[in-house]
Amino acid sequence: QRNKVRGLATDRNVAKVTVVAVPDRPGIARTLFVPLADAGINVDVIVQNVSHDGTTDVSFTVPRSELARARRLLEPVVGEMGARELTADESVAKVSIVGAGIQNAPGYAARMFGTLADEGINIEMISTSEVRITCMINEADLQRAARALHRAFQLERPEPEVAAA
Amino acid sequence: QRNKVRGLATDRNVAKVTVVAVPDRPGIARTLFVPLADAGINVDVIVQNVSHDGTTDVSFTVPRSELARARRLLEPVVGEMGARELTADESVAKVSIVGAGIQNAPGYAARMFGTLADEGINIEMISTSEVRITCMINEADLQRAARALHRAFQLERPEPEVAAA
Ligand SMILES: C[C@@H](O)[C@H](N)C(=O)O
Ligand SMILES: C[C@@H](O)[C@H](N)C(=O)O
Repeated sequence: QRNKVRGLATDRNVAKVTVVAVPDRPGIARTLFVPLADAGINVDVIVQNVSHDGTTDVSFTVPRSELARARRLLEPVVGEMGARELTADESVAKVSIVGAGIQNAPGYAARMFGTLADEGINIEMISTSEVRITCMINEADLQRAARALHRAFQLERPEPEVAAA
Repeated sequence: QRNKVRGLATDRNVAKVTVVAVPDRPGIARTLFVPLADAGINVDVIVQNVSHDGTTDVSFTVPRSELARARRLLEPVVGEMGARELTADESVAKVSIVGAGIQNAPGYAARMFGTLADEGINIEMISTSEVRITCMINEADLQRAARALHRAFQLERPEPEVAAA
C-alpha cells in the first residue's frame, strides 16, 4: 500500500484562542464566529470537543497579527454568553501531515502521534479531515517536529512503493 | 465573492468515542491510536482541545460496526494511562461543508453554525481543515441539517447520503 502522505505543512504564524466553558446549546458557535467573520478575521483551525456538565471549550486559531483584534471583539461576547473566560496563546505552531485518503487509513495518525511522542513533543490540540491530520504544538518544538515527521513519512525521497502504514 | 462551498458531506454511520480526562503529556495520543491502527480500525475524525489542570479529552469517530471492537481494545489502555473513563455515543452523525479555501474565508464557518443554530440543532463537536468544516450533531437532526445547509449555501438538491468508506 503506497505512502499516502504527500507533504507536511507547518505554520508558525498562529495564535490560539480558547473560549472556556461556553454553554453547550444551539446558537453559541454562531455567536462566537459571526463577529469574527464580520470583521474579516481569518479563522483557521476550529476545534470543539464534547461537553461535560453542559459546557465545553471552543478553540480556534488566527494569524498572530489578528489576535488583539479577535480578543477585543470577543471579550464582550464571551461575557454575555456566560462563558468562563477567553484565553490566548501565541507560542503555538501548527503542523499537519497532508495526503489523499489519510483519515480512513489506519496508522497515519498513530505514526504522526508516535513520531511527536518519540521527540518528547506534547500535542496540544488535534483536528483532522479526510486529507489532513493537524496538531498544535509549542512553537519551540516546530523545527524538531517537522524534521522528525519528514523522516517518519519519508518525505524527502520520491514516493516509496512499500506500504508505509 | 464566489461561493466556495462545493458540497455537503453527511455520514450517519459513525459512532463517537471519547477518552475522558487523559493526562496531557507526550505519548498519550500514540498510546490510544496505535492499538486501533494495529487492529485495522478506521478512525475518521479525531478531536482534541486544550487541557485544563493537566488533562484533556480525546474524541474520535469510527464506523458503528467498529465501535465494540474499538472499546474492547481501548478500555484496558484507558485504565492504564490513568484517564477517567471511555464513553461512546452511537446517536451521532457527521455533517461537513466542503470547498476550496473555506478555512481562510471568513464567514463560511459562521454561516454553517448560524444555519444549524436557526434550526435549533446543537453542535456537539467541531473539526476543520483548509477545505472542510465538520460538525458532529445528533443523528436525529441530520436530515434537517442537510436541507438547511443546502439552502444556505445554495447547493443543488441534497446529495444521496454516502457513508465514509
Ligand atoms: C458549543 C456550541 O458549539 C454549541 N453547542 C452550538 O451549537 O452552538
Ligand atoms: C493528550 C495527548 O495529545 C498528549 N498531549 C500527547 O501529546 O500525546
